[in-house]
Amino acid sequence: DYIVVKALENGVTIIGMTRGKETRFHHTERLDKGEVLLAQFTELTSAIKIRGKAQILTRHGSLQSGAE
Amino acid sequence: DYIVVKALENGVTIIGMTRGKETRFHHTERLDKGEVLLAQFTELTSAIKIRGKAQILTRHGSLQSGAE
Amino acid sequence: DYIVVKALENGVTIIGMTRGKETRFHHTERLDKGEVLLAQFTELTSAIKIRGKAQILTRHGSLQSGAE
Amino acid sequence: DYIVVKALENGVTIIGMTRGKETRFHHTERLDKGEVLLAQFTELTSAIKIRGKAQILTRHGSLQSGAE
Amino acid sequence: DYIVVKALENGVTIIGMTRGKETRFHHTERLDKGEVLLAQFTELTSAIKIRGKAQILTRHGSLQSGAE
Amino acid sequence: DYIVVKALENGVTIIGMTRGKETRFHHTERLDKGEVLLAQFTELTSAIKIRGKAQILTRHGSLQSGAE
Amino acid sequence: DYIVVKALENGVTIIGMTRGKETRFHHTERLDKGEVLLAQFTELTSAIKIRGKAQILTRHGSLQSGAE
Amino acid sequence: DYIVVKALENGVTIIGMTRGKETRFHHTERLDKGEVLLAQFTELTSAIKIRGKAQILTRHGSLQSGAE
Amino acid sequence: DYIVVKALENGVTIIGMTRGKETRFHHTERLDKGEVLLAQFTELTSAIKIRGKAQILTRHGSLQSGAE
Amino acid sequence: DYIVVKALENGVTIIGMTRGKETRFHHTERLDKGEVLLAQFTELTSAIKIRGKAQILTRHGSLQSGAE
Amino acid sequence: DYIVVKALENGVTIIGMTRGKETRFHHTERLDKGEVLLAQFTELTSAIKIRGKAQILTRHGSLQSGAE
Ligand SMILES: N[C@@H](Cc1c[nH]c2ccccc12)C(=O)O
Ligand SMILES: N[C@@H](Cc1c[nH]c2ccccc12)C(=O)O
Ligand SMILES: N[C@@H](Cc1c[nH]c2ccccc12)C(=O)O
Ligand SMILES: N[C@@H](Cc1c[nH]c2ccccc12)C(=O)O
Ligand SMILES: N[C@@H](Cc1c[nH]c2ccccc12)C(=O)O
Ligand SMILES: N[C@@H](Cc1c[nH]c2ccccc12)C(=O)O
Ligand SMILES: N[C@@H](Cc1c[nH]c2ccccc12)C(=O)O
Ligand SMILES: N[C@@H](Cc1c[nH]c2ccccc12)C(=O)O
Ligand SMILES: N[C@@H](Cc1c[nH]c2ccccc12)C(=O)O
Ligand SMILES: N[C@@H](Cc1c[nH]c2ccccc12)C(=O)O
Ligand SMILES: N[C@@H](Cc1c[nH]c2ccccc12)C(=O)O
Repeated sequence: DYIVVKALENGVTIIGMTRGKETRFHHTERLDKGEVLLAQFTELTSAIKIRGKAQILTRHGSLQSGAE
Repeated sequence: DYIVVKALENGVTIIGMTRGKETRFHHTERLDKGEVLLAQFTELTSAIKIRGKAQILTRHGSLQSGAE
Repeated sequence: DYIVVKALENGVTIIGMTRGKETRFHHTERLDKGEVLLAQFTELTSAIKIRGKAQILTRHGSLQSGAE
Repeated sequence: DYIVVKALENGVTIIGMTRGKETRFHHTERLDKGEVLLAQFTELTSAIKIRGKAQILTRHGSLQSGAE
Repeated sequence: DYIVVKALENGVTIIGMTRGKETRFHHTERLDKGEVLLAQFTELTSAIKIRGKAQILTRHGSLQSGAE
Repeated sequence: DYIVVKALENGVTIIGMTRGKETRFHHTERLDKGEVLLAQFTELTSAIKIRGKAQILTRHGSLQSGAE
Repeated sequence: DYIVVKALENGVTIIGMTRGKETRFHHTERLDKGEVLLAQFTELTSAIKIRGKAQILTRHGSLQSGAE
Repeated sequence: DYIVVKALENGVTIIGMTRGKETRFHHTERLDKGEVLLAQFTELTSAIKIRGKAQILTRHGSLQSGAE
Repeated sequence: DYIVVKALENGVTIIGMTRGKETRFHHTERLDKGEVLLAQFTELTSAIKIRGKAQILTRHGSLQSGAE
Repeated sequence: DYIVVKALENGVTIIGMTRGKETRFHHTERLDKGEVLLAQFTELTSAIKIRGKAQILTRHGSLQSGAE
Repeated sequence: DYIVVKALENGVTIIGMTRGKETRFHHTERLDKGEVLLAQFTELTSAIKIRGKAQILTRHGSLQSGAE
């Protein structure tokens, strides 16, 4: 399973969070406006956090992140 | 399987609850307004609790948490 | 498989019932109005009981618990 | 696979029946009006009997139990 | 796989028939009007017979048993 | 996989035919009008023959057996 | 996987053909008008031939055999 | 997976072609008008050739073979 | 998985290309107008090339090969 | 999984790119106008590049390559 | 699972990012306008980044990358 994130502004961050007992940030990917990241859930990544204005496509539908 | 949570206000919390005999909180993730968390059910996490106003996308449909 | 429960009033309880020969309550989670719990069926939990007024999303459709 | 039962009156009973050569009642769960039980078919339970007025959601559709 | 049977009259019987070389009745469950039985095909049960007036939900659609 | 047969007249027969090199009748189940049989394909049964007037529900659609 | 054949005239034949290097007829089942045969593809049967006027339901749709 | 072939004229041929390094004809089945053959892809058969006028039902849709 | 090819002119060729490090033609099947070939992807064949005017049915839709 | 490519002009190239640590071109297949290539993802091929004007059918929809 | 990327301008880059503890760029593929890349998630690649104006087809829908 993967998600699709398109940055609608500069400085959008997609943060991978670790699987297992400890939940911490293992990688932060920055996107500039218009850039797209497609990212899977993996052995290492069981949660993903998104900051900034972005369009997000998921198995359960699409939504837009960002304050407004 | 994963869920998608978009905070509609500051201070939304997504709480991971442990799998197995004991059900306790193992991690609390805070989101500010507009931030999005995508979180799987895992070997460690068999229940998830959400507090505060948020949009939630799941396999069985979407809903909004929060008092009103 | 998991279910989604949103409390529509304070004091909604979601009760996990044990799998196997003995069926007893192993955990009770209380929700205040607006709080949401997403809970899987697990090795430990093969039945779930819900008391109080709540919106419930399941694989077979949605319904509302509570007296009226 | 699980079913969803919402009691529409007090005293609804959901009865688990044993898997294997002998078919007997191993557990009876009583619901008061408005309470909901979600119950799986399990290693122990291969048939479920419902008495009293209830709304039932299943993989093959919904129906209402009870005399009328 | 399971079927859903709702008795529309008293004395509806749901009969489990054995899997394997010999086909015989291993269990008969009687339902009174309004009662519902959900029953799986199992290691023991590879055919099910229904007598009396009942509503039956199956993977291939719904039908009503009974003389008329 | 199973099929659903509802007798529309008395004396409907559902015949299980053996799997393997030899194809013979291993069991004949008679239904009276209104009775329903749900029968799986099994290790023993790889073909099923139906005589008399009956409504038949299958994975590939429904049909009615019988002369007219 | 199985197919459903309803004879629309007497003397319809459903022929099982062997799996493997040699393709020969291993069984011929005759149906009289109105009779129905449900037959699986099996370890022994990898092709099925139908002669005479019959209604045939398959995974890929329905059709009618017979000269006209 | 299987295909369904109904001959629309006499002398339709369905040819099984061998799986593996060598691709040759291992069996030719002739159908007279109205006859139907249902044939699987197998350990032996990884391609099938059809000559003459026939209606063909497949997983990807239906078509008619033959010159016109 | 298989594809379906119906020649719309004489001399249509369907070419099997080898799986693995080397990609070469291992078999060419010629079809005359109206002839149909159903061919799987196999241990040997991981790509298929089609020349000439033909109707092609695939999992992802249908199309017609050929110059115009 | 496979893709379908129909050349809409001469000289369309479909390039297989290697799976694993090194990503290089292992095979280039040229198509003339009207020719069709169906190509799987394989142990060797985890990415495919297409140059020139072609119609492409994929699991996620169809599109046309080429400058305009 | 794979994605489909069609460059809508010259110099579109598709970047494979490594699976596992370290997330780094292991391969960058440049596309000129009109060129198409189909790329899988693999043992090596668990995230993909796209820069420049491109049409992207994914399991969860289509979108366009690029500043506007
Ligand atoms: N380390 C946690 C991360 C996580 C996944 N889903 C969650 C839901 C809530 C809180 C944390 C999580 C785990 O693997 O389970
Ligand atoms: N520890 C519990 C957590 C849980 C999952 N689903 C539940 C439903 C109700 C109460 C608790 C739970 C378990 O793994 O089973
Ligand atoms: N301990 C029981 C719990 C249960 C599941 N489904 C049920 C239905 C009815 C009554 C009890 C149950 C079991 O694992 O099977
Ligand atoms: N003990 C029986 C219970 C049962 C399941 N399905 C049934 C249908 C009819 C009668 C009994 C049953 C069994 O496991 O098979
Ligand atoms: N003992 C039989 C029961 C059965 C299943 N399906 C049938 C169809 C027809 C007659 C009998 C049966 C078997 O396991 O196969
Ligand atoms: N003994 C046969 C029964 C059978 C199944 N499908 C058939 C189709 C035609 C004739 C016979 C059969 C077998 O197992 O294969
Ligand atoms: N013996 C052949 C029977 C067969 C299956 N599909 C076919 C298609 C064409 C000709 C013969 C066949 C086999 O198992 O493969
Ligand atoms: N012997 C070939 C037969 C074949 C299957 N699909 C094909 C496509 C084209 C040419 C030949 C084939 C194989 O098993 O692979
Ligand atoms: N030998 C190649 C054939 C191939 C499959 N898909 C391709 C795509 C492009 C080029 C070649 C191919 C392989 O097995 O992978
Ligand atoms: N060698 C790479 C090829 C590849 C697949 N998907 C990609 C996406 C981007 C860049 C390269 C690739 C791999 O197997 O993973
Ligand atoms: N190395 C990471 C790459 C990755 C996948 N999904 C991500 C989401 C966010 C950040 C990084 C990632 C992993 O395999 O898990």
